[in-house]
Amino acid sequence: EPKLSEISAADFFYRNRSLAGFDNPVRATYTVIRELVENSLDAAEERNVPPKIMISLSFLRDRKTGGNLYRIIVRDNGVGLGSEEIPKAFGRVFVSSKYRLIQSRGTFGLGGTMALLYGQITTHRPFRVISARARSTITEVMMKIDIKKNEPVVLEKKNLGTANNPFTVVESYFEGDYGKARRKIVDYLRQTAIVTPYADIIFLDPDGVLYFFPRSTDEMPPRPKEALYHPKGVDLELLHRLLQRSRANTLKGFLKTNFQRVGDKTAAEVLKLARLPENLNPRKLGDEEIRALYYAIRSYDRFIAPDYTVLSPLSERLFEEGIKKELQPDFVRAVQRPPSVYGGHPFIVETAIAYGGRIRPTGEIQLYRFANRIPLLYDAASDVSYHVVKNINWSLYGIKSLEEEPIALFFHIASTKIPFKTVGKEFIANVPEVAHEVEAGFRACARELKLYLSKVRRRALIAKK
Amino acid sequence: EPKLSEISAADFFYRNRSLAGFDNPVRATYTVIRELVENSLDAAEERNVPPKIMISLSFLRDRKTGGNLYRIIVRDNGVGLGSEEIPKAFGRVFVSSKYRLIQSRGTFGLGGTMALLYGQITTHRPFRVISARARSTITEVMMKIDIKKNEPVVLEKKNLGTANNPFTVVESYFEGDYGKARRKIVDYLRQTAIVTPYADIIFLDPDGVLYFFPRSTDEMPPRPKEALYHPKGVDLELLHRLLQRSRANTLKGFLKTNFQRVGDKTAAEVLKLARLPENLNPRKLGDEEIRALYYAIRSYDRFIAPDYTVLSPLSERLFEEGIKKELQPDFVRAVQRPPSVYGGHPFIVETAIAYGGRIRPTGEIQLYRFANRIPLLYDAASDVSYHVVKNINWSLYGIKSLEEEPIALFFHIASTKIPFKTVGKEFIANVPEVAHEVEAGFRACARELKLYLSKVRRRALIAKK
Ligand SMILES: Nc1ncnc2c1ncn2[C@@H]1O[C@H](COP(=O)(O)OP(=O)(O)OP(=O)(O)O)[C@@H](O)[C@H]1O
Ligand SMILES: Nc1ncnc2c1ncn2[C@@H]1O[C@H](COP(=O)(O)OP(=O)(O)OP(=O)(O)O)[C@@H](O)[C@H]1O
Ligand SMILES: [Mg+2]
Ligand SMILES: [Mg+2]
Repeated sequence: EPKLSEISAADFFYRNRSLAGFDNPVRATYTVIRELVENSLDAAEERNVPPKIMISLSFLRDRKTGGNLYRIIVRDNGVGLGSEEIPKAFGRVFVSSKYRLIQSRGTFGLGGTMALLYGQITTHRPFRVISARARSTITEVMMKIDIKKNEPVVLEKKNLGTANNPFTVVESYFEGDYGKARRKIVDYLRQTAIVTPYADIIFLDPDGVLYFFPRSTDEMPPRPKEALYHPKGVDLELLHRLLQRSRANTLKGFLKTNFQRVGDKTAAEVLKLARLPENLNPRKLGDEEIRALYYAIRSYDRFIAPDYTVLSPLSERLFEEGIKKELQPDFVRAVQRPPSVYGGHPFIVETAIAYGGRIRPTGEIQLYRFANRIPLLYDAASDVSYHVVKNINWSLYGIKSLEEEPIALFFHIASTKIPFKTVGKEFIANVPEVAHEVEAGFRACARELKLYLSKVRRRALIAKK
Repeated sequence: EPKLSEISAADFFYRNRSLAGFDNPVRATYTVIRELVENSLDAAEERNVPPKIMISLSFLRDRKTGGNLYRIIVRDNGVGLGSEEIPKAFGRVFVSSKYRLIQSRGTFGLGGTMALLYGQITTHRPFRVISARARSTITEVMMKIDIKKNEPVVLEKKNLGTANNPFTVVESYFEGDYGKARRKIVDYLRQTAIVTPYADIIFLDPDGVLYFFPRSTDEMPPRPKEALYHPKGVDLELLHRLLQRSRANTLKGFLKTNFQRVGDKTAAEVLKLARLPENLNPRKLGDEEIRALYYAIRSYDRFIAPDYTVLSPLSERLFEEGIKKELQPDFVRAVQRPPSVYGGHPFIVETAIAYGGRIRPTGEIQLYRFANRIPLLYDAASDVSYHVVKNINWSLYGIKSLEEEPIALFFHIASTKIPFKTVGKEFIANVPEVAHEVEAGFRACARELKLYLSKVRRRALIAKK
């Protein structure tokens, strides 16, 4: 009896869809929207135009079912997809244009596909994608996913003419529960607007309510750039792959062309540490030599910090502006940490603290988290930033209790790879390098808060007398 | 420029290994051990013998590296694997013998493979598996994983003779941090011993400390059985697949043979609700007819509860015994809920509350969680059971504050599919059917606690006078 069997990636995530954020119809409603919106934001930023995103969620009363049948349509002005790309992009798990080393919201190659898969398994209806690249054919595809095989099934493909401007429309039916999900969905869009002030987002909800988040600026942030790996934290598998596909003829050249900020001197020092000749052919290294190189890279402690311009952080000014606009606090201070590295990936942490004004204590820690401009609204207590916040002694900074005072904390991380702990991107893993930056960032903000609070409290004392 | 690219499942989990519990070297040390131990427990239970598991973790000082190099060896008396099975089982992600509908610890088909993959990427060394099925050839395989292709790479395969009794040995090298992980690892083994009192577990740690968890009983729990899906919560994809591969000649026969506890009368009523003739060929149903059948199954409310004997819960007696042995409380009460269903999967929730004795308040909620006899030691605050516990008004039961009183809460769920929220099996998703059973279970225990506390407090009052 052949006891071992195998399943496809789509089948795996279908059977285990709580992993991807489809735990129940309420959560699924949120996840469907956020996955499609994040795809649209990425697509518009890819062509460096202010994103224009329209989301329409309608409730279709379906008497036959006990469940709530919805139709979602998301339209964007992003780069668009060609007729061959549409089935691949949406019909298969682990297909992505974001597997390169560049900062983007998408990272796994399955979010959009899973949203459409969820619609398919709850309604059995095909989904529709209409898209065009700039000055290109408009293609309309009606399709399904063969979940067992992890393959697209195209039911119908139409050519609808030519488009001047690129765009994408995704339409799908699914079983959800908007009533219970509404709060989180609106929070998600509002927080997205805070960190993406250059985007126009329109959401027409099932109750006919129109949520309009107009952009407050035309200024796009500088585009992130495709990066090289930073040598710090690189593992052996990655080193192996880079060596295998390197076009450099020498080991020294390999180091300089495959890692960011490794110049002639650094490469020479690393190779000296590894006791490897500089002119070895990278593709002909033996296992022992690769290990020697790896350990040398591991123990070399004079690599320069990553290239700042690769990433696109919020900036302290934008973070503070967004927080002020949203919460109108008496005090706000954002701090951007210098670039750091984990596992070869550069990252920048930004933290902010706001106090007073319209902030009210809620009996819980008010922590707003963002990763590559995505708001993270679930499982805060498992997030690395939450653990850091819990371990800071806030009384040193004049805060008796985070839960009982009018204080809100903010955290953003930009990276070529956010170390998410869940496929549903709910929270960030406890990576020590990240925790270190979050702590340093919050302490820097807290020191400013302390000065502010002591000034305010001194004035209040004087006023009393 | 072909902008879409594709990666293998192994490559996906390599790039995103925080998803699978390899966030950092400390967490990775824990995950490597728990994944191999869970495989061994499953394998021994498969042949219905008391598991005998030996774990040896040794620290190999490696001067070349800054990292801590460990060797792990796990040996068990489980069913074993044949020479063709070893490379498949460990060399490929999404390969499993546990994709059937039967309760087991393993469920994803990647835990063991990921543990060995992690060793490979941190040390570049091959790993070794020695195994034999009963009265079969002993095979030793030295192998690696081709991560890009998600395929095994066998370096060496040896025939070491014949074994009377089956066994498996897994040996691998990896970079970890035992010092920081030790506490959690020992907790994991100790809690495993509580819910698996019929297993012998020996752990020899890097400091030379031997942890011995001898079995306290020879009595194996009844084996879970391979189940049929329960109709409640079945989705359209599953219905489609069952219809396609059904050997029944009529729709009525299909319902009776493909779902548990659906007899003649129930099948007839469901088909009447769907307005479908009983004798339709299941394989020839059109989309509209499938949807009609689905909605009828959805709205039919008189399905019998799932078959109890399919699952293997702890039992109230064993749960209480384990808790008494471990915590020596003054009061303990476990409650087993009747079987329930989510998404077609039967499940049984068991809850327990212990009070007093050697339990001390810790300033935090003391919640012990288990799923298919696996202890869950991380991210409690995100777990469905934690949310339920937080939402109960404990003052109704005589408890002022869970954090400040000597009270401990326990939760176990047995199912053909545990709705884990993470690939690292850290916590359970917020599935409403599960939350409902957890709440009912804890309230039942709490009512008994209330009687106990009022009795004890009354006595204390009388004693004072
Ligand atoms: N609205 C869109 N406009 C243009 N391209 C899109 C759009 N939505 C999806 N795509 C393309 O389809 C690919 C797959 O999308 P999907 O959401 O499944 O994965 P991803 O965005 O790459 O990663 P993640 O799983 O993290 O979301 C994307 O990488 C992108 O190339
Ligand atoms: N110690 C063992 N003895 C016998 N078979 C084993 C052992 N370890 C692994 N296997 C086999 O290898 C398969 C793959 O193991 P792996 O841990 O990767 O996945 P799994 O246990 O099926 O699921 P999960 O990812 O949830 O652990 C198992 O299903 C089992 O058939
Ligand atoms: Mg996406
Ligand atoms: Mg396993």
